[in-house]
Amino acid sequence: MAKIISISNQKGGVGKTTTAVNLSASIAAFERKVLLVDLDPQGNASQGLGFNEIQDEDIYEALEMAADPATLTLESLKGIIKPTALKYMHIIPSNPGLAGLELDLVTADRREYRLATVLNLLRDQYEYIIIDSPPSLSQLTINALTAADTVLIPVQCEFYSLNGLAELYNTIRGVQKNFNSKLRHEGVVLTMYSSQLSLSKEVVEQVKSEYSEKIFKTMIPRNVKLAESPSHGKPIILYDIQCVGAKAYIALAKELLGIPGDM
Amino acid sequence: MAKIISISNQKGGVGKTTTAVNLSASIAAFERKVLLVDLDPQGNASQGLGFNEIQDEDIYEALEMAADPATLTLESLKGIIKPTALKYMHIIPSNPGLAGLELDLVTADRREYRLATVLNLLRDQYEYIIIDSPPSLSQLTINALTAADTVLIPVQCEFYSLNGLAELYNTIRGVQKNFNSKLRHEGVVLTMYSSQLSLSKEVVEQVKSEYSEKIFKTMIPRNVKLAESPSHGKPIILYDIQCVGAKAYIALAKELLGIPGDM
Ligand SMILES: Nc1ncnc2c1ncn2[C@@H]1O[C@H](COP(=O)(O)OP(=O)(O)OP(=O)(O)O)[C@@H](O)[C@H]1O
Ligand SMILES: Nc1ncnc2c1ncn2[C@@H]1O[C@H](COP(=O)(O)OP(=O)(O)OP(=O)(O)O)[C@@H](O)[C@H]1O
Ligand SMILES: [Mg+2]
Ligand SMILES: [Mg+2]
Repeated sequence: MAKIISISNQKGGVGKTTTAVNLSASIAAFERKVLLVDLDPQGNASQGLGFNEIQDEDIYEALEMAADPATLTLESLKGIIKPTALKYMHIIPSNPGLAGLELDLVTADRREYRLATVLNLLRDQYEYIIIDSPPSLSQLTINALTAADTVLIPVQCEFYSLNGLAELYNTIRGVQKNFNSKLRHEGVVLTMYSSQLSLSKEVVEQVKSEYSEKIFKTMIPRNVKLAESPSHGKPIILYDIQCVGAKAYIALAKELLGIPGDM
Repeated sequence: MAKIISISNQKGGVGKTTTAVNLSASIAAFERKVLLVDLDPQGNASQGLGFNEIQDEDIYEALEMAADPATLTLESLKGIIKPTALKYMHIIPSNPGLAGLELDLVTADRREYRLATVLNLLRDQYEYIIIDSPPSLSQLTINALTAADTVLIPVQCEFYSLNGLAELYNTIRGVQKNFNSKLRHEGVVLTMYSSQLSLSKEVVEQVKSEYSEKIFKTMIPRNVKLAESPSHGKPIILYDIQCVGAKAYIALAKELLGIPGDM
């Protein structure tokens, strides 16, 4: 039975997609079956793995089919799941039409449960399901938080990123109260950390003092290889396994999986 | 009569807020009256200028009042406009409630014209009105594009940022066709440029070859001072006028205003 983790933060550009793609790939490197769900209409996670064309079937079809749970079967979902270059990693790619679906969802019945309905059917096929969310607290992000067991929050080591946390925690509490009482915090991951910048250190201190929820020991350093690898359609471990960015995401996966010891 | 410029890009973290705040401040430094409108529920532009508390009146009241244009007067808008540390710069601060308003707008009549109704009343008081948009193509961004004369697009010099441009241009064409036929491109501003990274150079080449619309000659370099200044509640020209980030935004303002010569 898969653990479903939503990677969420309404602040833009904090490393949600980079974390979703590279944490998934690192989990797959430890031979745990993982499904990455790209719930962002921008489709960056899909592009980062080389899916640059709109697919025949993707997340859009699944969320539409979920309007009528009775007709949704494992068989009907087969076409939306795509293999990746890593044996233990699959993806449900995004679709730009998700932005339009978000508007339709506003007036739909049980709109918050669409993704949960889909992923509950797939849970037995994987050990982890990782959801990449868009930069907003709208219906798509609510769907991700409603479907998830836990939420992992990337926080960029900069001032604006700190400010959004309180609002995000409010939204999480709202989802726990109204749609998904079992939702828990997986933890905060500090991203784009530069040890030589006092700004980074200040933000880290502030996050540690203000947020009692778990903060991952692994911090992701700013590393240009992480910004280069998506343009080659590869996760970092296939683009440059030796770089600090790859080592950081492997360490993060080990921390998540509870595998002891250093890299 | 003010020129209204919307700073928009649905990709997160590309420098929309940093550009909105620092371009406005640089315009004010050239003694042109400028109004900054914070249309992002995150309220980063407001925070970046020291407005850390929710104001008595702000953009939320204005957009609500605009539901009934007949009752909206210059007098009723007085309370939403706040002075800043710069004599020629005012701001209409954000409100977290904007996210909820966005949902209300989905079913409201003439929902796209709320901000345009407000800003048309204020046009005669300023030479420039700059709008900071949220990272999405939702109702708030549509409101910004409908109210604007031109749209300025910050593009971070990285792969994911390139991918979103086609979708953004589609949205702009949609707004031109349905809500605001006079909307034009102000241009693309390349942000977080690092001259020593080949990734930056590749993205710049690609933007230049793919987008025929104007690209500003001024590129904004990656400069940690730009990430530090918001935590002091100051635009870059008041935080560190000598740094490369401040020089870049002053040069950008000169290019926008048509003031010849180097810094
Ligand atoms: N640790 C890192 N070091 C260097 N660059 C990084 C790092 N993490 C992410 N990036 C780059 O920073 C930019 C923003 O990251 P990313 O797109 O993953 O953030 P996001 O939160 O998913 O953005 P959005 O809010 O648009 O969904 C991307 O260009 C990415 O390649
Ligand atoms: N030229 C720059 N050099 C260094 N840091 C920068 C630069 N421009 C912006 N930043 C920092 O990068 C982060 C993202 O910038 P900013 O918040 O302005 O982007 P945005 O597009 O407004 O994000 P959002 O999509 O969340 O609205 C911020 O922490 C900001 O301080
Ligand atoms: Mg993303
Ligand atoms: Mg912003």
